[in-house]
Amino acid sequence: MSRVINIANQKGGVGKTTTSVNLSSALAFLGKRCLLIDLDPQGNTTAGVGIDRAEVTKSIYDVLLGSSSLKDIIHVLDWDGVKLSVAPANLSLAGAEVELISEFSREMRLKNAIAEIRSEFDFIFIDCPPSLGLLTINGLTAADGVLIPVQCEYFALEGLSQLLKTFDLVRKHLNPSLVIEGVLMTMYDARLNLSNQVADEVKNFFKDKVYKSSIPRNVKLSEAPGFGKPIFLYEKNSKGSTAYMDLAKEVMGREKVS
Amino acid sequence: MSRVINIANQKGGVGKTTTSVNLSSALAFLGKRCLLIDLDPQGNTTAGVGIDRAEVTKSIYDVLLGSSSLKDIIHVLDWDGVKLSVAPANLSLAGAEVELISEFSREMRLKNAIAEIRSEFDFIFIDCPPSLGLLTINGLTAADGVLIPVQCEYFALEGLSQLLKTFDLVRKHLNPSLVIEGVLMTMYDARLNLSNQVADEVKNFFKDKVYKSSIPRNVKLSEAPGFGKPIFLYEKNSKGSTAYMDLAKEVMGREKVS
Ligand SMILES: Nc1ncnc2c1ncn2[C@@H]1O[C@H](COP(=O)(O)OP(=O)(O)OP(=O)(O)O)[C@@H](O)[C@H]1O
Ligand SMILES: Nc1ncnc2c1ncn2[C@@H]1O[C@H](COP(=O)(O)OP(=O)(O)OP(=O)(O)O)[C@@H](O)[C@H]1O
Ligand SMILES: [Mg+2]
Ligand SMILES: [Mg+2]
Repeated sequence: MSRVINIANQKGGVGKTTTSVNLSSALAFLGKRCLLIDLDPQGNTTAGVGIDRAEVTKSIYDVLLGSSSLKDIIHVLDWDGVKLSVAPANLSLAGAEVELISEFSREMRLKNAIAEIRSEFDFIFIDCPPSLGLLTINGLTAADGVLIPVQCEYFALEGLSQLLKTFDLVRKHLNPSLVIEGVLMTMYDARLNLSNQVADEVKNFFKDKVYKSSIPRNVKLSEAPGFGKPIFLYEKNSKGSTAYMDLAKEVMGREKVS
Repeated sequence: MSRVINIANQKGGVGKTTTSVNLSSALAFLGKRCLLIDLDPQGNTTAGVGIDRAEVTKSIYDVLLGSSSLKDIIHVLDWDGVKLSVAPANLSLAGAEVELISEFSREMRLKNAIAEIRSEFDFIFIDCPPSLGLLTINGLTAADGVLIPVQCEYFALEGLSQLLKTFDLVRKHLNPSLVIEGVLMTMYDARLNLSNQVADEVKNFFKDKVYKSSIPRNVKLSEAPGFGKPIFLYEKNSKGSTAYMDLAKEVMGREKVS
């Protein structure tokens, strides 16, 4: 039975894309069948795995507006036998939020598209843009759980109440079985007071929802996207690589429990 | 004659709010009459100067939807005689993009509101959300120039072409006199190859539009918002404080020229 996990936080630059790319690839390395969906018009996930957005003719935009199925648009990446399926985004997605507003079942488009193919995957990840608009709502409606990356900085704390309000609304009106899959501390630097203060506050609030693995600030993680590679292919022995591999094992462990 | 500067970049977490708060306060310290407008539903600029969003009864939302003028909503902050006017945001702004879609002259709402009060200020800054939706379009339409913060990381480069496309569209249809005010390198770390590579590429492309002052990565800048203070009040002798004061002097210098 596959698990659909939406990676969302409207605060910008907290590590949504970095987590989408590296967590899905880590699970692929661990033998899981994974699909990664790029729901952000910026297309950072698409670029982060080495797909040239300009060459993407059919994208997630065509799936949301109804002219394609997910199957039609999936790119299967093969890294020495380790496979990751990716549903890419290109610039056309920027128009989707306005265009979807007047469409029927506008919030359910992604959920319905995923239903057709979900049995082929163990995990399906959705990378969201930094907003709580219709694209993120589609992601939350389609998901079993939402994974919330929280940067260890002050502004990241501020935004959580807004995100939880939207989460509650989606549970109430669109997806009653949606749960918080987990909360991930990102860009954590144990030497900084600020990092520790934010981590403490998040743990007090979210309790055992917070993953034991946190992602340290590690320059290799920010270099890898420039080469279109997940961290495991770019710098296998880096702190970032170990942290995302630990996280993948923790996500797999929670899967059995739920 | 006042100058209206919009601070925009749809890439998340690049330093839009940090620049809005610290550049406007630096100019206030240098004796300029400044207004800071928070156009982001996250309300990070509002929190970053110490205003409690929950206590904001009238906000920029009411100005955009037409029930208030800017004068009605401005909070005047007074730091030992140094004054900064702030037009705050609260959570109601999250609904503005959808509500504005069917309103008359939806892109011009902010521009018209600013017209009534611009003579009272030397500089008016607008902090935008991480998207290219109607709020950012309102900001670009209202502005004389757009200041683009660029984080020294790979994904930040990727997004610039999309931003420039939107800039061109706004110039063509809504605001023909809009120029690029300047490009600011943020979170610059001279020791990292990545930082230098990105800075070089940005300088090659934007040439003399790039400010000579760049903002180094400095933890004091990320601690200050937790106390609701600009960097000058939180840690006056920090690298972040010096960098934003230098930038303010450079922005003032360009003002005379244009
Ligand atoms: N643990 C980390 N250590 C160092 N750099 C990181 C780390 N995680 C992410 N980064 C870098 O920080 C920046 C922001 O991360 P990322 O783009 O993944 O965030 P995001 O939440 O997806 O942003 P957006 O809101 O724009 O979608 C990127 O340049 C990325 O390479
Ligand atoms: N030069 C700097 N050095 C260290 N930290 C910084 C610096 N500039 C910004 N930050 C921190 O990085 C994070 C992102 O910055 P900020 O929130 O200003 O970006 P933004 O572009 O406004 O984000 P959003 O896209 O969510 O609006 C914040 O936690 C901020 O405190
Ligand atoms: Mg992203
Ligand atoms: Mg901001």
